[in-house]
Amino acid sequence: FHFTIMIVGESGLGKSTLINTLFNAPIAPTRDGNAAKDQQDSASKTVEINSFTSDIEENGVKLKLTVIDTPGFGDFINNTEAHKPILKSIEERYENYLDQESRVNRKNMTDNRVHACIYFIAPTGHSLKQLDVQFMKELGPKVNLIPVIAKSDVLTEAEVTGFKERILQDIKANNIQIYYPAVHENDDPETVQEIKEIISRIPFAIVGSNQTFEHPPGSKNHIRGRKYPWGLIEIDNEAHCDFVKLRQMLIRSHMEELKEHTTQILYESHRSLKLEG
Amino acid sequence: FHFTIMIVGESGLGKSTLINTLFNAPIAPTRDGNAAKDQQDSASKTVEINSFTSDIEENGVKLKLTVIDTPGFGDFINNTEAHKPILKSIEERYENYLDQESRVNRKNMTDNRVHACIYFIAPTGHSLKQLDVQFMKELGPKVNLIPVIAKSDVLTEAEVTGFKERILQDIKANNIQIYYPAVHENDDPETVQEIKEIISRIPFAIVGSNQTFEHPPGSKNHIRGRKYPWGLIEIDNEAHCDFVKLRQMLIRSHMEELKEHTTQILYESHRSLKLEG
Ligand SMILES: Nc1nc2c(ncn2[C@@H]2O[C@H](COP(=O)(O)OP(=O)(O)O)[C@@H](O)[C@H]2O)c(=O)[nH]1
Ligand SMILES: Nc1nc2c(ncn2[C@@H]2O[C@H](COP(=O)(O)OP(=O)(O)O)[C@@H](O)[C@H]2O)c(=O)[nH]1
Repeated sequence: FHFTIMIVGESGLGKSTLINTLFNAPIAPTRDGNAAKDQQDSASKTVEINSFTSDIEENGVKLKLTVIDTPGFGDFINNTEAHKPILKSIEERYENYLDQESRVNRKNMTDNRVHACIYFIAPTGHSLKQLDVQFMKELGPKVNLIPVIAKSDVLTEAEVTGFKERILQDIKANNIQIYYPAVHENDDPETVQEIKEIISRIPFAIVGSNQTFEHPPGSKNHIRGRKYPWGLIEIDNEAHCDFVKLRQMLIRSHMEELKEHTTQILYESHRSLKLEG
Repeated sequence: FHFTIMIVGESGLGKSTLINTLFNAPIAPTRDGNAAKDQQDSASKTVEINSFTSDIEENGVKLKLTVIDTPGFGDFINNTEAHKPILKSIEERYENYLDQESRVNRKNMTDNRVHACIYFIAPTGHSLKQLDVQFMKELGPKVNLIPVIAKSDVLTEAEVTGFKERILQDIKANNIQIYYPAVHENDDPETVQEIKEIISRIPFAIVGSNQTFEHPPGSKNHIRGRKYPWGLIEIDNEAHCDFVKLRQMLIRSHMEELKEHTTQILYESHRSLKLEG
């Protein structure tokens, strides 16, 4: 089973940490401060597209996971072109598949189309930035777009609620297309309830962490979290953030659906546009 | 006693909250999410310079405080020009003073020069952004520049330490000039110690809040802070953030010095350059 996920957002929003937390495996290299700086200096003033593939296991299922990192997005003084290399990468992968699909011999096709794109929104507490709107408008029609509120531990519960409302208003006002899991006719009531709960939390307010702590101290119970002088955040605690919901949607219930939506809807739409002229 | 302070940083870094917290008075209008959005829409694509003056009292001393807000800085997709209106405002105030100083009748001079500029660094945890470097390089020689780490409650103690180190390295590497309180020959040992402690915390990692809570719950003791499901941050607790140190440096010990440094060093340097040609 092959799954390709893209992560996009300004530097320092916890992207590398989240990818490693989501799949419980060191997939994306988390850069310490200095490495990030060198990367920024050495990078020409454009967004890079980097790809990492690992074999992981989820619920006993072997998975070939490809993570596409996009360092540099939103990090320059002028980010006018920021979304372009990313859009280009998504479209090239559709083109690549289209070429292969059109061949006489289609025995050894490789599919590197992007099945989901997680977009990290900076937790300002106000509303979407112009950068966010530009990216989501451009990419929404091309890829399953999953916006998340990054480092949501900087917001109180009331601030998260207000921020989510304003983000959804901005998404509506700008005709931005984001991914919502679908409820199917033959779904059992439990599944329908689960999907509704997932939908009610979008955009997910997430916290990521590679560190574990004893909780309570001295006990055998270990939790993943972030330890502050004023308290301990548990990322798997749904009262603290929506990490569990994101993981549930991405991995447990909707990987299949995300792939189908990419190949049957988004790709077909790209193909039709391309073949029409 | 008249003091003019400028606050600069991207939207959502807690600037309005901090100004109100610093002076314990509702000086800057804290915008809720929607107001910020309207402001962004209605604002032409340039940084605005807004000024608010209030009469406040600090330690029994009456103070005419002017706060200059700079909404729009860093908020656009292209921020190439972001620092220019701000630099222009600082220089215009020097020009204004120079004009008045050169008149025959100097009875009614008004001094609106900027005595300090607090620059809010987004708490990415990595190092300075290009936007930060550009602003600080341009403005450091013109105004007393006080960089602070905004919303530092998003960083653990270890992350704050690492981030401060890398920020100071970036400041050094880019020849950025920031304000440091001076130790004077005739200072008593207690004052020298206090100044050294202030200097050791630069750049200050701050948290701001307009809300108060009973601490512990049910007690008469009220603290200013932010309440999360996992704990309560106390902004006046030096183990939680450097707010007390910033307040100490700005208000208690160094308002006089900040004014002197502006009028005797920075202004004079501007005047000499201007008069030389
Ligand atoms: N407060 C908070 N900090 C986080 C979170 N995730 C990561 N961090 C920290 O933020 C910093 C940058 O994280 P990183 O994953 O390298 O961000 P990236 O630049 O987007 O890949 C590191 O110090 C992380 O420990 C989070 O959910 N909340
Ligand atoms: N975590 C955290 N949130 C803050 C802090 N200061 C303000 N906020 C919150 O951040 C949001 C934006 O604050 P505001 O002062 O309007 O930011 P501004 O746009 O820079 O003026 C509001 O929801 C504030 O309650 C802080 O120090 N830490």
